[in-house]
Order: sequence, then structure tokens, then C-alpha cells
Amino acid sequence: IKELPLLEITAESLMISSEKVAHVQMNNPLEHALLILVKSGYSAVPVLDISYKFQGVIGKNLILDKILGLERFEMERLSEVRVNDVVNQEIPCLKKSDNFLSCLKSVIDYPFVCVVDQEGYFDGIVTRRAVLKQLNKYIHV
Amino acid sequence: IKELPLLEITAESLMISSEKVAHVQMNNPLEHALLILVKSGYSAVPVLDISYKFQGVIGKNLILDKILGLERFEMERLSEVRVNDVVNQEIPCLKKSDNFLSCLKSVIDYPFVCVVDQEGYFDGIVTRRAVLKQLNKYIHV
Ligand SMILES: Nc1ncnc2c1ncn2[C@@H]1O[C@@H]2COP(=O)(O)O[C@H]3[C@@H](O)[C@H](n4cnc5c(N)ncnc54)O[C@@H]3COP(=O)(O)O[C@H]2[C@H]1O
Ligand SMILES: Nc1ncnc2c1ncn2[C@@H]1O[C@@H]2COP(=O)(O)O[C@H]3[C@@H](O)[C@H](n4cnc5c(N)ncnc54)O[C@@H]3COP(=O)(O)O[C@H]2[C@H]1O
Repeated sequence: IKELPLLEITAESLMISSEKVAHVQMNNPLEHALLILVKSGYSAVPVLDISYKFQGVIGKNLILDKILGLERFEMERLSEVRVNDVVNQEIPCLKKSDNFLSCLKSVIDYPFVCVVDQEGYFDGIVTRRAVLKQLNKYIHV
Repeated sequence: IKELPLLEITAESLMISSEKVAHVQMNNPLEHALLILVKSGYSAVPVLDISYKFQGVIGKNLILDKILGLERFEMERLSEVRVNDVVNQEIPCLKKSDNFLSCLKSVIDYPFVCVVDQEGYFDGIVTRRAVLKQLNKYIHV
């Protein structure tokens, strides 16, 4: 394994930067969030506040689970409930300067992890795909 | 890196075996498939035929995209359309005997890959998480 290049990789060099990441806002109705998720094709996306600070992650499952009634999906609730009522805020984050091993450990249990600066502003996301692609380059035994 | 153990790992030793994998059948209505996906929490699951042969993969996005009309999600179509109308059959598979590097390469572009035998019967799935967990064990530089 070519050890050195893996050690030089940081979250910043691996991440998809913020302007290329689909996201939703805390005060959006769930209907808007579900449309963004279906049109982009992503399972989950970051949630930001108005000043572009990271607040958490929202996915299709959180939304569908919230509107699933006893017998059917109650679609009318999509305009009544807001993103901030279902957002998952227990999500670990990375800093731009974190090394490759920290990135690898963080994506074991999450399909992507958000990169956030000291003040909480959103920098981008590190995905499992980016980590796996790097590992594939270095594992030719 | 402890090379030897990675080389001895096969798809069979990494996979979640078929009895623990949520799946749907080709002739199910989309409504049933969406309920299985929401109740299990999974983004996508394998699709099998009546004799337990692998047919493809179906996810929440394929279903929601199919029922998204011009102005709203047309939920009544969930009972009209069947899984075999939307299933993605262009999915690469693994064999139980495939080595670790084949598993790593296969999950770069797919969150999970199905393990199938010579006659097409479904054996289980290899997930990105399982591959990442193994890599984390061996990459302590
Ligand atoms: N438009 C597309 N083109 C090509 N391949 C696509 C794709 N959409 C999804 N995939 C493939 O499917 C994997 C799972 O996507 P998912 O949407 O469940 O899960 C995604 C999604 O929730 C999020 N994500 C990725 N890129 C994003 C972006 N630009 N904006 C917002 N969220 C993103 O990160 C998760 C992991 O992404 P990762 O790339 O590791 O893994 C992706 C990628 O391998
Ligand atoms: N009930 C649960 N408990 C703990 N963690 C959970 C979980 N559900 C999801 N996760 C976490 O979220 C990741 C993405 O799940 P997702 O459902 O999008 O994507 C999943 C799902 O589509 C499928 N999958 C995983 N296990 C499955 C099973 N037993 N039956 C059917 N499909 C499964 O494989 C994909 C990748 O799975 P992976 O484990 O790599 O990655 C999982 C895992 O890290």
C-alpha cells in the first residue's frame, strides 16, 4: 500500500464543496424538502439555516415516516409540517483539516458526513464514495 | 497494513445473508414496496421472483419519481403500478467466492451489491458499511 498519499489527504481535499451540495432550509415545509430529494435523487441532504450554518440532515425516510398514518400516507400533512420538526441534529461532523483516517471512521455509519468550520458554517460533505475511491487506489496488493 | 487477512476475505464472509435482508417480489404493487421501504428504513432493497431468484433493486426514489405528477404526488397510482414496472435490472452482482478487492470495487458506485449463485438464486448483500469496517481495521498506519 502506498502509505504516504493517504496520510496527506484531508477532509477538504475529499469533500464535495458546499455550492455543489443540494440542501434545504430549516423553515421549509416538508413538501418542498421531499420535492428537492426526489428531483435530486438523493436519499438525504444537509439542512442549513438562513445564515448558511449547518443544522442537521433530512432524508426521504424521515419525511415519509412522519406522514405515514394508520392506513395511508397522509400527503396533506406535507404542507403543515416543517423541516425543523423532523431534522436529525444528532449528526457527527468533520473539520476541513481532519485527516483521511478520521474521514474513513466517520463514514462507516453514515453515507455522508458534513464538513463544518469553527463557527458552524457549512463547507461541504465527505461521501462514502469519495473515501472508497481513494482506498481502491491504494489497496492494490 | 496487515495484508494477509484482507486477501482471505470473500464476499461470503462479508455479506448479510439472504434471510436477514428485507426484499420485495416482482409482482407486488408499489404501495407494498413503499411500505416495506419506509417501515424497514432502507433506501433500497433487492427484488426477487417467486422462486427466490434475483431480479434487480428498487428504491424510494424510483417509486416517488414514478408517481410524481405535474403538481403533486399521485398516491392513487401506488396501487396501479407494480414493482416489475420500475425495478432497476442493470445492477452488477457478486459471487460468494469473490475476493475483497472485487467487493471494494463493486461498492464504489452502489450502496450495496447483491450476491447471487450460478443459477441466479439470491445469497445476500455486501454493504458499503461492511467493506468500510474491514478497511478501518487494517488501515492503522
Ligand atoms: N446523481 C448521481 N450520480 C451518480 N451517482 C449517484 C447519484 N446519486 C447517487 N449516486 C450514487 O448512489 C450512492 C447513494 O446515493 P444516496 O442518495 O443514497 O446518498 C448520497 C446523498 O444522500 C449524499 N449526497 C451525495 N452527493 C450529494 C450532493 N451533491 N448534494 C447533496 N447530497 C449528496 O451523500 C450520500 C452518499 O453519496 P455517495 O456519492 O457516497 O453515494 C451515492 C453514489 O454512489
Ligand atoms: N436499521 C439500521 N440500523 C443501523 N444502521 C442503519 C440502519 N439502516 C441504515 N443504516 C445505516 O445507514 C446506511 C445507509 O442505509 P440505506 O438504507 O440508505 O442503504 C442501505 C440499504 O439500502 C441496504 N441494506 C442494508 N442492510 C439491509 C438489509 N438487512 N436488508 C435490505 N437492505 C439492506 O444497503 C444499503 C447500505 O447499507 P449500509 O449498512 O452500508 O449503510 C447503512 C447503515 O450504515
